[in-house]
Amino acid sequence: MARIIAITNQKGGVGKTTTAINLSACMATLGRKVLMVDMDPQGNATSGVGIERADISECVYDVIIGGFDPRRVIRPGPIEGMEVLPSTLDLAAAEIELASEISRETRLRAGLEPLREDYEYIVIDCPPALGLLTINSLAAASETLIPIQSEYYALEGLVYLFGTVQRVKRHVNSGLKISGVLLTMFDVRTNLSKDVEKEVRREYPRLTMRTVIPRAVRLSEAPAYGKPIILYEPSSKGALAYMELAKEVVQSGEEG
Amino acid sequence: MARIIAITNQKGGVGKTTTAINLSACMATLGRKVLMVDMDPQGNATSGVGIERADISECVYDVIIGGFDPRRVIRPGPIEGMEVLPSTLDLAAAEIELASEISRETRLRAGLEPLREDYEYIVIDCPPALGLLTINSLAAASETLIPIQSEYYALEGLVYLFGTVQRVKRHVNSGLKISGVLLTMFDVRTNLSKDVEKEVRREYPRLTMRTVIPRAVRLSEAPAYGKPIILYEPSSKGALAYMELAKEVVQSGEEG
Ligand SMILES: Nc1ncnc2c1ncn2[C@@H]1O[C@H](COP(=O)(O)OP(=O)(O)OP(=O)(O)O)[C@@H](O)[C@H]1O
Ligand SMILES: Nc1ncnc2c1ncn2[C@@H]1O[C@H](COP(=O)(O)OP(=O)(O)OP(=O)(O)O)[C@@H](O)[C@H]1O
Ligand SMILES: [Mg+2]
Ligand SMILES: [Mg+2]
Repeated sequence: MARIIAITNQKGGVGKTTTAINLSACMATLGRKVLMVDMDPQGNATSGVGIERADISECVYDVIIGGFDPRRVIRPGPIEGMEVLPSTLDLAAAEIELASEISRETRLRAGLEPLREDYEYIVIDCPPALGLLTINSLAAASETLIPIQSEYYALEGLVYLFGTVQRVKRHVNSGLKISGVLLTMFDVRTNLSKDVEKEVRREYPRLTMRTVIPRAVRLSEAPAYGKPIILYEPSSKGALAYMELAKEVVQSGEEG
Repeated sequence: MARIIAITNQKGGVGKTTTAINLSACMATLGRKVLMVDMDPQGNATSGVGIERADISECVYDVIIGGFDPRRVIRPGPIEGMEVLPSTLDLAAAEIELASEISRETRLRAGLEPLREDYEYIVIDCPPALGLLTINSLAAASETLIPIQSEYYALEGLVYLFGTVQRVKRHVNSGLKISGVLLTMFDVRTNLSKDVEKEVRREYPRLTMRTVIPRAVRLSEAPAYGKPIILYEPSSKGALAYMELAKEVVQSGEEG
């Protein structure tokens, strides 16, 4: 039974896509079978692993709106053991089309159900909003990992996000838990990063991941080559950090 | 008649709020009368200028949904000549509540109409999405300024954003124009920034602003003190860049 991890935060630009791609790729490097699902109409997770969006005829939109079998839509990923359920701009229409549909919150869960025996991890990249696409991801997920930037606005939206997770847990997915809060773009040279880390670990001692992702320009270069960091620059500090995160995530499941 | 500038980009974390706050504050420093409107339920523009969201009973939500007179809701800004129409989490409900309302796209325009003689500039901060809150902002605006990060994913969503601007222009706001594309978080040390700048200036030669905003940690520290950069650290490279941008925006209007 796959663990389904939704990468969520309505604050923009906090490293959701970078975490979805690199956590997936590093878990595949550890020998796990991983599916990455792109639930953001921007499609950064799709293009960030080198899939040309113009080459895609069917995507996750067809699974949640058209009831397509996801196996028809899944593509090979950038690394052995990782596959991708891509998105295109069609997905932008889903938010509106789902609004009046029956069981609108659980369409993705129904779509992923037949895949849960095929993978050990399913990682879902979400858009920077708490609309129906993110709600669908939380309803399908067994857990959510929340990246936050080591910057001032980081803590502002967390309370609201936690509230949304609780509402999804109460109404559609009682098993949902928060697997962790991940500090990203941490810059050792600035007091701001250190201050934010101190505050996050104080507020959420048990939820804050041990691993911290540093600000590293190689991480922002890698998507231009369609490669996860572990392929683009395996010995960089970004690659080491995401490998560490992958081990931490895999271990946390084994402890139960 | 105020120029109304919507700061838009559905890509998250590109510097929309930082631009809305600092462009407004710098234009006020140049002696213009400016209103900043926070149309993002996250309310970063509101908290970034030191307004405690817990202290707010009425906000822009009441103007667009309840038809409140905006003058009752407007607060003094952080600097002489700048005022703020704040937002709270109530605004998150507006996206859904507006969906079935009559003239749902033009509620903000109607709300701001009585203010157009009170200010020379009205600057609107938008959320990272192209939903009804951003559509309302584009429908109310005379122009839109589009911040883009000097990073790989920067150009991906622009075509889609331009399409949305054209659709708003065709259906609800024929006077809307794109006043410019602004490069933000530019890091002189990386090739990535230089490559993105070259590509943006090649694709959009007439739209790309002369001013480029550098990556500068002082810019990300300032909101923690509720101050625009021009008050927090007036001689920093972030303050100089936003003053330059303010002059460029003011001059572009004077040329017509
Ligand atoms: N640790 C890091 N160091 C340096 N740059 C990073 C890091 N993580 C992400 N980036 C870059 O920062 C930008 C934002 O990251 P990303 O797109 O992953 O965030 P996001 O939360 O998915 O954004 P959105 O809210 O638009 O979906 C990207 O250009 C990315 O390449
Ligand atoms: N030029 C800059 N140099 C350094 N940091 C910056 C700069 N501009 C913005 N930041 C920081 O980067 C983060 C993202 O910026 P900001 O919140 O303004 O983007 P946004 O587009 O409004 O995000 P959202 O999509 O969530 O609304 C913030 O923590 C901000 O302080
Ligand atoms: Mg993303
Ligand atoms: Mg913002």
